[in-house]
Amino acid sequence: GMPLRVAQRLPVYLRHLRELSEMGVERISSAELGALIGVTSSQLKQDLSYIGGFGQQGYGFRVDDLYEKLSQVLGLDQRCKLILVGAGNLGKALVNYDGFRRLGYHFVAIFDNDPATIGSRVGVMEVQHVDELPNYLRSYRVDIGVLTVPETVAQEVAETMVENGIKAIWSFAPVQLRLPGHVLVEHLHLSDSLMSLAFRLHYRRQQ
Amino acid sequence: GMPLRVAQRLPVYLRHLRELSEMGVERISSAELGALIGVTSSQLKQDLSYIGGFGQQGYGFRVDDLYEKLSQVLGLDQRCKLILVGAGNLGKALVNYDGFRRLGYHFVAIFDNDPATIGSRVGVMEVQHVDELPNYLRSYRVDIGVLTVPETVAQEVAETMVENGIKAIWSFAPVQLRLPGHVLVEHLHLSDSLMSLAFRLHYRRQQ
Ligand SMILES: NC(=O)c1ccc[n+]([C@@H]2O[C@H](COP(=O)([O-])OP(=O)(O)OC[C@H]3O[C@@H](n4cnc5c(N)ncnc54)[C@H](O)[C@@H]3O)[C@@H](O)[C@H]2O)c1
Ligand SMILES: NC(=O)c1ccc[n+]([C@@H]2O[C@H](COP(=O)([O-])OP(=O)(O)OC[C@H]3O[C@@H](n4cnc5c(N)ncnc54)[C@H](O)[C@@H]3O)[C@@H](O)[C@H]2O)c1
Repeated sequence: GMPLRVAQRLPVYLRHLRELSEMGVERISSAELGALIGVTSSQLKQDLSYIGGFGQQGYGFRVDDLYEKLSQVLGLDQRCKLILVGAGNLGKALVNYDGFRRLGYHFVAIFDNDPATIGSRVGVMEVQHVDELPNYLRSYRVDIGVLTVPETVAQEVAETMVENGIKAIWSFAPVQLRLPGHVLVEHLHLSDSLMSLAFRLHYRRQQ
Repeated sequence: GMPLRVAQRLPVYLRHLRELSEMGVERISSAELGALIGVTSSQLKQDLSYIGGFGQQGYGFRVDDLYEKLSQVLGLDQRCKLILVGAGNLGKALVNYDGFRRLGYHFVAIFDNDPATIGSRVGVMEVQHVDELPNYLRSYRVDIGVLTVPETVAQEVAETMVENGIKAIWSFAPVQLRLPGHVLVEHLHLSDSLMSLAFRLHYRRQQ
């Protein structure tokens, strides 16, 4: 398969290309674009070979063409359907965020097990009981399962998702999930990000 | 200064060491630990040189000793004080998350400009008007400013933080902040994470 790091860099290239396009930049060399995100020109070209070998046209790339191509490949023009389990603080923030919708990622159903939450509205959806999850997944096509339940139940909820056909999970729970090899998992560890900032600050203060 | 990537990897080592310790593993070689996070043994040793050159003791490292040392360096034993601006969906989720508190990161004040939000309780704090931010920062020591306001106002709020002494910002707003070189910024782009997962899924389906 493709190296995880490539998959992690492509959205970053996309974001920089969007900004360059908004600033009216028409062309950029692989060295310049690589420098924006911290990779060598040859690493960048190697990364781009995964999107169908986008060739350089004269001096570097045409920003808008590469942006277009990357958007397609990153699925920005396809409706990507997400379900979410764990309609708590973080879950509600994610479902209410229209930034994801603008990129083509749509929440189609939300589940929880707390009677106080079930039946309440989040965005345009009503929270359903998590016991309905297997039925839902067997009736409707879903691309990604988002896991925002407490760490104590993350493993079992992830297993329910996978047993009912989910092949990709976006998890915020601070546990290592143990799932079959064919399941793609993306862990977002918010605390890693905060810790690395705190460390950089601490290190700088010691200089 | 230190390379950003090192600062980003150290919390990941920490997380793996905690898990190893919980599983009762006493020693690990630099090659094994590196493999857990996807770096070579020599990269790992280079990374560890930033925490005061933690030496290998016989076969590899003692897991608990390295975990201890990394925790100190990542500030887990120090109260790190955070303020947050933008007490909306995401801001409230972050303030209410006790995972950060357990790691030693404490929110000390929250600010917003919405009359409907100001004065309401989030966690144990009352949301203050963002006009109070300069006074607050000049009266109390704060380590990190967390930015969870809409992208349209992110730059101006970040500037207010910096003008009043904040040296490190954790930003969730999808804009490139333009700040003086001495300010450390950690952008958490949730959409990058989701996009990389969607791409891996798309790529796999095409195989
Ligand atoms: N809030 C943050 O900023 C943050 C940061 C890092 C990690 N996390 C992680 O994200 C997850 C969610 O955090 P949160 O702050 O939203 O917590 P929360 O307690 O507000 O939300 C958890 C939700 O999951 C529901 N739930 C519990 N068991 C369930 C089950 N078996 N099936 C379905 N739903 C169930 C609860 O009823 C609740 O609504 C946690 O694993 C947390 O460790 C959160
Ligand atoms: N919610 C998510 O999952 C998510 C994901 C990715 C990025 N983000 C980004 O995080 C930020 C917050 O997202 P959200 O979903 O919590 O939005 P939100 O609209 O729920 O919260 C924004 C808050 O900022 C406050 N605010 C606006 N202008 C202000 C000012 N000048 N001073 C102080 N407070 C001000 C608003 O009153 C509101 O309470 C946004 O930049 C968003 O793009 C959010």
